[in-house]
Amino acid sequence: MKKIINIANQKGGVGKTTTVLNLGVGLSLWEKKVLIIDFDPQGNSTTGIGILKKNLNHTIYSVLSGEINIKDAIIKFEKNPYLDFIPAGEDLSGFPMEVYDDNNRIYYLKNLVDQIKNDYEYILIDSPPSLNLLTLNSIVAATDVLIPVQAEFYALEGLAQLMMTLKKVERYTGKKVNILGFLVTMYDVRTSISKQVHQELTRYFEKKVLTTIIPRNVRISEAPGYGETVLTYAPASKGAFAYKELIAELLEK
Amino acid sequence: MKKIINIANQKGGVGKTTTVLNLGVGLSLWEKKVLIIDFDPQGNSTTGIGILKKNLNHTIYSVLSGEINIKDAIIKFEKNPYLDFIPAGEDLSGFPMEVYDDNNRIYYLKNLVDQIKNDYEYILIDSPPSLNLLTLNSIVAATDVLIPVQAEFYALEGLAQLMMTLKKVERYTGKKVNILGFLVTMYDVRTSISKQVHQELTRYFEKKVLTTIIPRNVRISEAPGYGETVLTYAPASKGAFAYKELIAELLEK
Ligand SMILES: Nc1ncnc2c1ncn2[C@@H]1O[C@H](COP(=O)(O)OP(=O)(O)OP(=O)(O)O)[C@@H](O)[C@H]1O
Ligand SMILES: Nc1ncnc2c1ncn2[C@@H]1O[C@H](COP(=O)(O)OP(=O)(O)OP(=O)(O)O)[C@@H](O)[C@H]1O
Ligand SMILES: [Mg+2]
Ligand SMILES: [Mg+2]
Repeated sequence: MKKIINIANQKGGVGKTTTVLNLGVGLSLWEKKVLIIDFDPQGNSTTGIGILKKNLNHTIYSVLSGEINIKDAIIKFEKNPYLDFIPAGEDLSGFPMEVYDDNNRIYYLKNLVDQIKNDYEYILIDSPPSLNLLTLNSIVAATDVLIPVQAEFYALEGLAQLMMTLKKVERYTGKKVNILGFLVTMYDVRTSISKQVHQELTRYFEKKVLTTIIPRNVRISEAPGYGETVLTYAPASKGAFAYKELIAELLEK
Repeated sequence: MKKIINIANQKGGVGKTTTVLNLGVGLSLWEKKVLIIDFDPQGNSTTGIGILKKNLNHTIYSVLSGEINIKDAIIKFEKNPYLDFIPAGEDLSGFPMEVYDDNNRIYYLKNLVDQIKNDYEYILIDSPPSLNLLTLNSIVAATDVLIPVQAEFYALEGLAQLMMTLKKVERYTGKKVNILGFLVTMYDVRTSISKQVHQELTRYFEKKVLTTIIPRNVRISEAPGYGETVLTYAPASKGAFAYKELIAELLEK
């Protein structure tokens, strides 16, 4: 097991799901054994990878509620033996209220992931646009956190709060949370705001800002409509090059 | 009092804050008396309208916690007598847990808004990318819900859940929730996905889909960086025309 990476940011629409899918599928194309876990009740990564929710018997919630073992929730892909996936559905949104007064409430996902982590080199966890119990579970279950930051005006606003949340988790669990890096997404070379956000981010977080920048690229947003990632949907696009560059950068860390 | 409009969608980054600000400021330029309430702990509409959070003594949370009266939280603008604003800060994120076992927990915002609603023609409420207690409070406090839908692949996925939540609120409160309309945002004429999302949305919701479509327009995303809306930042842009068209369409309803 190399890394369990939680892709997190409470700001909505910054490219969390897009990064989970492109990074996860990409690493599997590099023949790394990968598991992707959708831990967002919206279930966008479940749909984005091409799974029809109405055909699902089980989701990650069935595992959390003790109905099935985590191994029984794993979906495999005929065309890609290196990639496994655990889907999420709307049922997951009820989980936080069900465990709000349980002292172990932030360890549920970690306790499940620990059972299977040695079967994989990389596990990626998608989380919702919130700092709620689902995101806390994702952070605690992970070895690393990757933070997508949209190259737009509101991007930097919530980062201080996210950093505080990571510190709180460290104090509560006694374990350090490693920030794998900040990934600038939807960068538009035509706008000065993109450059400003990148510069500002680098001023605050210096080396923690990944060298790879993901450009705004329409091929990236078209790909999930075909149940694919941009890597296979439009392999010669700027979007595909950027995510390949990201994979190479993360493999070195 | 004409309408209390909650702009809601649990999908992140679809243009909720952008619509609240452009609609709110726009209506005030049409000389309607408007109040905007930021009910998202991210506080993006507070920053987007040009308020520096570090200078704030009070937020909507100070009112919810009983520290001050709602009238004391209202910020006025010298240059625009038709617009008032109530800011939000990170402190708001603690509110849901503080009232989780209170039978009145979904009426807190409504009880506050009812105290001042006759001072305004329009009240707009920004909510977070979640179907949590903050969004439920926003829906209950409102007379109408406006739902921005990004013209992208994941856009339609969460709408069924949002509709179910509105039905639940109706059953719980015994009051009908009026859907003012679905607003297609970030429409990109170059991509087929935009057209598909618009067609699909119209197939499901027919007349409830607003005629006005907001195009993807870089001026819209630049404006908040100057504490302005696109209406004053780039009044001749496609983005400004679209939001003016929206205002005219809503004034007729
Ligand atoms: N680099 C990019 N270029 C163009 N479009 C992109 C890019 N990255 C993501 N998108 C599109 O932007 C939208 C938001 O991305 P995505 O859903 O991955 O964000 P998210 O952070 O997971 O959102 P949420 O907060 O709702 O979970 C999607 O429609 C996606 O296809
Ligand atoms: N029509 C548009 N064209 C271009 N950019 C837009 C448009 N509408 C919004 N944006 C930009 O897209 C980003 C997301 O918009 P916004 O923050 O308003 O969404 P939101 O739904 O409020 O997000 P959240 O779910 O985090 O609250 C912002 O950077 C905003 O400036
Ligand atoms: Mg997502
Ligand atoms: Mg917002």
